[in-house]
Amino acid sequence: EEKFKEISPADFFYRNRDIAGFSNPVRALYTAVRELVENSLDACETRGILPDIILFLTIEGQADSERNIVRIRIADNGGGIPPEHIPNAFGKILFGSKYTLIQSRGTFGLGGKMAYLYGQITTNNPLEITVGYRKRIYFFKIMIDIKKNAPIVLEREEKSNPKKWNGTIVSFTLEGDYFRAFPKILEYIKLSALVAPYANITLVDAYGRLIRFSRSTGQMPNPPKETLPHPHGVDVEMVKRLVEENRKRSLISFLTRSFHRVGKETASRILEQLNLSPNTVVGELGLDEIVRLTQALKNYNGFLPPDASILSPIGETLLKEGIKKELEPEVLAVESRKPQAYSGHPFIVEVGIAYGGKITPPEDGNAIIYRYANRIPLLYDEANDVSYKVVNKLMNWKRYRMDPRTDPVRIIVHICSTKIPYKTVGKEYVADRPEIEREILNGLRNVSREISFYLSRKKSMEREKRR
Amino acid sequence: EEKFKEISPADFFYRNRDIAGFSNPVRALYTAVRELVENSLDACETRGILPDIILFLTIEGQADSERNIVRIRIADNGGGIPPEHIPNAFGKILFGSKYTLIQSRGTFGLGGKMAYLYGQITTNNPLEITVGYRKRIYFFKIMIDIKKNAPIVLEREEKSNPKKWNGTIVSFTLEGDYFRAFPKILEYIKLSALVAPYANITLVDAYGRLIRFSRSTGQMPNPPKETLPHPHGVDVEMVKRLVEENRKRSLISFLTRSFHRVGKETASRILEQLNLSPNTVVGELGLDEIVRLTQALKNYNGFLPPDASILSPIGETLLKEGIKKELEPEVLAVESRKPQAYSGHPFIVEVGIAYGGKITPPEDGNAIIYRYANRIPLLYDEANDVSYKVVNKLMNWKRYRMDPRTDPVRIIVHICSTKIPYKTVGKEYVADRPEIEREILNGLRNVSREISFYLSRKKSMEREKRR
Ligand SMILES: Nc1ncnc2c1ncn2[C@@H]1O[C@H](COP(=O)(O)OP(=O)(O)OP(=O)(O)O)[C@@H](O)[C@H]1O
Ligand SMILES: Nc1ncnc2c1ncn2[C@@H]1O[C@H](COP(=O)(O)OP(=O)(O)OP(=O)(O)O)[C@@H](O)[C@H]1O
Ligand SMILES: [Mg+2]
Ligand SMILES: [Mg+2]
Repeated sequence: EEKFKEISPADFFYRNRDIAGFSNPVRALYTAVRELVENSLDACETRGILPDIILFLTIEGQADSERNIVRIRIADNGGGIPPEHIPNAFGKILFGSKYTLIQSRGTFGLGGKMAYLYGQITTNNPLEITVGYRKRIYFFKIMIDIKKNAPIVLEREEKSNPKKWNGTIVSFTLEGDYFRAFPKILEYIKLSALVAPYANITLVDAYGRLIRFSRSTGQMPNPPKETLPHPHGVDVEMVKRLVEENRKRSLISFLTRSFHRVGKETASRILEQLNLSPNTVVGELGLDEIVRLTQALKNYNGFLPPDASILSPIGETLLKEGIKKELEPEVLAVESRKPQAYSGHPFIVEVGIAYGGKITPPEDGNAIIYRYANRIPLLYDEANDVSYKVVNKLMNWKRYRMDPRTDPVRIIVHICSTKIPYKTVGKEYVADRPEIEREILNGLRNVSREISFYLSRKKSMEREKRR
Repeated sequence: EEKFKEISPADFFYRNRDIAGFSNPVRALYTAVRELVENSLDACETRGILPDIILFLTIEGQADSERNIVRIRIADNGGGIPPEHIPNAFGKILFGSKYTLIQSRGTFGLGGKMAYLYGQITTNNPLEITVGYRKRIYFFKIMIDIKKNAPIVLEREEKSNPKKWNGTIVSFTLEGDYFRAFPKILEYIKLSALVAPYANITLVDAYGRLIRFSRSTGQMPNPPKETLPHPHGVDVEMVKRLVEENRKRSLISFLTRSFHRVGKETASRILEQLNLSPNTVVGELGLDEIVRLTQALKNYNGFLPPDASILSPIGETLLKEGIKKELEPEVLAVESRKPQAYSGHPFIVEVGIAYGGKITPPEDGNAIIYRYANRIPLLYDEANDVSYKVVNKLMNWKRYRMDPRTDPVRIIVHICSTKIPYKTVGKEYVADRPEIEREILNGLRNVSREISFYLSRKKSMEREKRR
């Protein structure tokens, strides 16, 4: 007799933690650190606060020859979390504040929880959270009831906050291979700092040494803005839900207020095509009409493309500065492309190529690509990433007299969007959506052309000298 | 003010359907078909029934130039589903009968549901299920309440089952690129049949043509058996749960009855090391003792490795037969390796190399690898798969005077286990666990040696002839 049962989302990710990036002691420690750093950076940037982040890694014991018991402690000045939400934010998988349509690193509502969950099942210690929120400081000790997907609050304290510190400190232990993971963690922080030169990030390693990435500018990029869904990204489920939330509205008001880039004229034209009166009350629409409306929105070609000002690209100035500082090339070219859209989601591709100077050719004949998505450095699984495909299969490098596999070249690709089409829960690589692929290809062609032009001019100048 | 909220698992996979394999109209149709075929094969094999599966694909309309409205209908003789579980089995994400420790294709409790969910959001039609279960036939019309992650039963009927047909018929529509997906679907079915020569699988395409894969043997492989967790795969959460379910037992009885390969002697030895009496009642264990017990189980080296008879490999005979029939090579070598374990999960690697005959060299200089996991053909994302790594980065092909990138070679790799370490929810590729990697490498070396020996002997015989 078969045993049918339901499992909670926490149970699902506990059983399948490989899928969230917790597949071995090196990767688990790396993934835990990055999830926490991404939460801190998101918190600061959402509020326009210059990030001050400190990350402590200490070894508290040994599980076996390849697994240390590592304590991760991270502190930020990101404004904290409302106390009524703290237990769920850290103890309920599929809970968070990033389910809105805005560019942010977080998106799934499970990253920080997975990091702690892995710590709980390997070391059985609670998660300690200290939050400064407005006028108070809150301290929680939490564990996760995996079967129920619910936080277990073991301790809760509250006290005054005279210095008005608003931020979050998270501390827990997990099993990890500290020595193999550390170089990856350091690279991750270094690459994060490259595109966030306004952030102070301090890493304190297991020997107590401070590795400080100090801010080189007080200028934050324009914050991203929350947006409405673009009609080209709709499906029946989405329209049904919007209808539910707008039952009393007129159709014309519903369309102009629920969707991005739908003005009164466009809305009237669509309703006319569908034989629906603009003043029909939304709640009266039949399911059939909802389906026809969805099709019309998806297929109508008269909408303006999504508004790019809702996105927050790195920008050519910061990108150049970051690359110069970290890579010290002889020459570099960057391009921050115009906004495009895939499936109704606006996105911007930014590329850069750095050549020569302190850069050395790759040691293993593989082009070195620094991939970023919503400012997160992606360090694993590049072979399935859209950038890898463009660099290794679509670019005709001969035309630019450059071979990134053998020359002193570094390629930088950043994609920012209201929704990054990650192919995994661990956010390791980006799907090859044709619109995104095309943007990366065209961007790389432009910057390669610039570099190639510089190199050939340099060559002819050297030839001149020798005569 | 931030909007904190929780979303259901259905909502999570609706928003992130790329992650489940539904990333574009070709892949979505392919993934939907494979999820259903895998459910039918699992149902038959679990009950030892020779599979008779019919899959109908019809085009009911056009959504746009690249998206057809495709109806998928699949019928099997797999024994059906108890009626009280039908709505949840097809309408509640993270619900199923495969959450036990046994080798099966299904494992997550969401594949079939995701296929239908994609159909619902693209075509808004209900899912129609007909089940013959024991003496009755049941008919359901279902949709999914995505926000609540719950089935909506629109219709339910029941009637007598005079012919005692026990099986399942699933029918729904979805948007997909039929013409691009069809070759992939055909390849998937062909490769499934290669390792399941006891199955009748009939594919009826959009033109009404029958493509029949007829069974070539009435012999089913030994069915896999459910097993207990092996001590090397435990963590604190798992031991806590087992303790909860066994509160009244004595420690010694708990250990020998809850874990695989823990006999009385071994259990006594471990308890002695931990200073715990064998007769202690499990419910009296403190959390601290549970943690120490977990460590002891993980680190104790005296356990027998997992029992291989719980697994159901394809076997060298069936593998040879299937390869001969599908590929018609001049020579082939197969090896079904001894069982091993990773993280307490038993697994068996089976490899094969087919050379010459009807086989042609790869057209694009890429080695052709037929990858299987628990008999499922994996057709996508090979670049991150452990087999790809072994074939392209670890094997020293020169030593066997063979180059799978330029010679008429096909490589077959099958991994069966109580848990396949998939890296994605879409089950596209397998993580490079060191134990699995080593087995594939050693297996390929053995079969390559056989092929190389045959080829050099053939060469010297031809040289003899010419003299
Ligand atoms: N350091 C922090 N400062 C402020 N809020 C935080 C911090 N860390 C976590 N949070 C809150 O907790 C929520 C849950 O975080 P979690 O990492 O689990 O998911 P997420 O960041 O929303 O998505 P993802 O799974 O993609 O990381 C966040 O949405 C955020 O509201
Ligand atoms: N054709 C079928 N015959 C019998 N039972 C079926 C059939 N299809 C589905 N089921 C039942 O419905 C359950 C849910 O199927 P679903 O595909 O959603 O998940 P799963 O197969 O358990 O796991 P996975 O997500 O890995 O496919 C199965 O566990 C099985 O019990
Ligand atoms: Mg997060
Ligand atoms: Mg399934």
